[in-house]
Amino acid sequence: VIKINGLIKDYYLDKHSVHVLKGIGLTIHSGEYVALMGPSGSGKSTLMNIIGCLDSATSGEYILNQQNISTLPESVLASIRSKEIGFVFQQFNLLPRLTALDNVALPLIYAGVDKKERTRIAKEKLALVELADRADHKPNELSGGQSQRVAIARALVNNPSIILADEPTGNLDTKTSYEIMNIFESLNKSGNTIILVTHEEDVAAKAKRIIRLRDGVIESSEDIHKR
Amino acid sequence: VIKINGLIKDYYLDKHSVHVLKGIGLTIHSGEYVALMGPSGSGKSTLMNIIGCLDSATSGEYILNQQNISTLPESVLASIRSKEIGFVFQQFNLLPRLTALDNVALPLIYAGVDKKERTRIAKEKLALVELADRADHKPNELSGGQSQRVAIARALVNNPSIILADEPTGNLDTKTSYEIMNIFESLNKSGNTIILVTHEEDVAAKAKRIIRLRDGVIESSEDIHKR
Ligand SMILES: Nc1ncnc2c1ncn2[C@@H]1O[C@H](COP(=O)(O)OP(=O)(O)OP(=O)(O)O)[C@@H](O)[C@H]1O
Ligand SMILES: Nc1ncnc2c1ncn2[C@@H]1O[C@H](COP(=O)(O)OP(=O)(O)OP(=O)(O)O)[C@@H](O)[C@H]1O
Ligand SMILES: [Mg+2]
Ligand SMILES: [Mg+2]
Repeated sequence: VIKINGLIKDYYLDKHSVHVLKGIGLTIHSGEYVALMGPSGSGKSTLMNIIGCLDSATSGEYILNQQNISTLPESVLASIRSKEIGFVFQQFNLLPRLTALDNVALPLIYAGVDKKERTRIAKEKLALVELADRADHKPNELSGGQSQRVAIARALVNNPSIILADEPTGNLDTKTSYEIMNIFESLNKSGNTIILVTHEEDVAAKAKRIIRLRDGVIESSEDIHKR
Repeated sequence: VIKINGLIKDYYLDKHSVHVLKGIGLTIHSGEYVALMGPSGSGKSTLMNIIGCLDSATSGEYILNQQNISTLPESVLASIRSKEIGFVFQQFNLLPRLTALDNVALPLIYAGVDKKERTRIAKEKLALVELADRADHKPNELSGGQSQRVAIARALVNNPSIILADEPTGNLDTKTSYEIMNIFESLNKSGNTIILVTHEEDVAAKAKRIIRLRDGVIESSEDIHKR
């Protein structure tokens, strides 16, 4: 479902240019569960943003569901982003003036769902991440781990076929982390494709394949065989 | 150096009140190295903000360096915050329009240090967290783990006697995490008091005492004896 070839991403600042992705090639099939690991600054979030159609590559090819992403107009990309991909951001990106409930419901507005149904689905997802009692809190009235869980709930409301989660358990204690990993596991069992960035080996071990990035290139890709 | 007694913190929202800290009592001596752990939402950041003089308790007593914090005027608190306490925020709180270098140098402006010396110290701290080559990047041009390291460097520039670090390795890979923990360890050896919130047991194991919070109360406090 995801085919990437020779992907390059550079940034140009005043005094120097930064070569972040230096030729990435990878294929991810529908229903796969992949963990993406690598040192801080190695390009994981940059790669995730390109996969999530939030950013474009400098050069190289990205085919998503047999469509060449670099040839698609913004309106089609916006539709893909809201309906087919659920993104959990490393720094949450919640809207500060909306409550947890309204933040979670936001993607449903883009999908054209009416208010009563949006509220029902958003409440269901908040309950799934154990935050039913924080529905009316704004982001500055939530703990770090609670904000992270609101970001996770928001990514799930459209039941997207592809879930991209950038360090979704970075701010969670072990028990809450475990609960979130169970959610991803059951989504994968229902057929969703999951790509998860993590720096924790025991979180990565829940995936079926681990791809390791280093200095903007793929260092290794290994399947995990569980009993 | 830190004496807390019967500390209570409540928030009042429109529809309900939230009792976050329900009577915290603890004593931390100068030069101690304490890890603070507990579930997401248990009150760790709230307690850290009160210890760091960034927030006030609803009731209870907080004595810092033999001064009762609730009786001090804001000007004295501001001076304590900038000179005696270095705070690494869970969500970094970097200023988006300043470069990494200027973000790190900011506390030195409050301390009245001249520009040449500020730049020298800020560069030294950025090099300490391995980000010398990212000095001119703004926060949106940094990775999550790089932003976290800029926040750590900023907390160290005034060589504060007390370092409060809220999940400082949450976005870091194992190797970078290890380097940051070595920095805290050597600071503690030089006499700095360190309070570190973490949800990772192997990070907590580097401290000399682990305090566990649950539902706004201290559940346990245990000394760690290393060989
Ligand atoms: N301004 C506020 N108004 C209302 N409730 C708040 C406010 N700030 C925090 N809270 C609530 O206080 C509780 C404790 O928050 P705190 O940030 O201290 O938790 P934490 O232990 O740091 O959690 P985490 O590990 O997720 O970072 C949470 O349940 C949160 O929803
Ligand atoms: N807008 C930008 N301009 C310049 N450089 C950038 C920009 N965004 C990111 N970078 C650089 O690109 C590199 C990769 O960033 P990225 O966020 O992808 O890393 P990462 O692997 O997700 O790291 P982390 O584990 O710390 O989150 C970093 O070295 C960063 O400084
Ligand atoms: Mg990242
Ligand atoms: Mg916190």
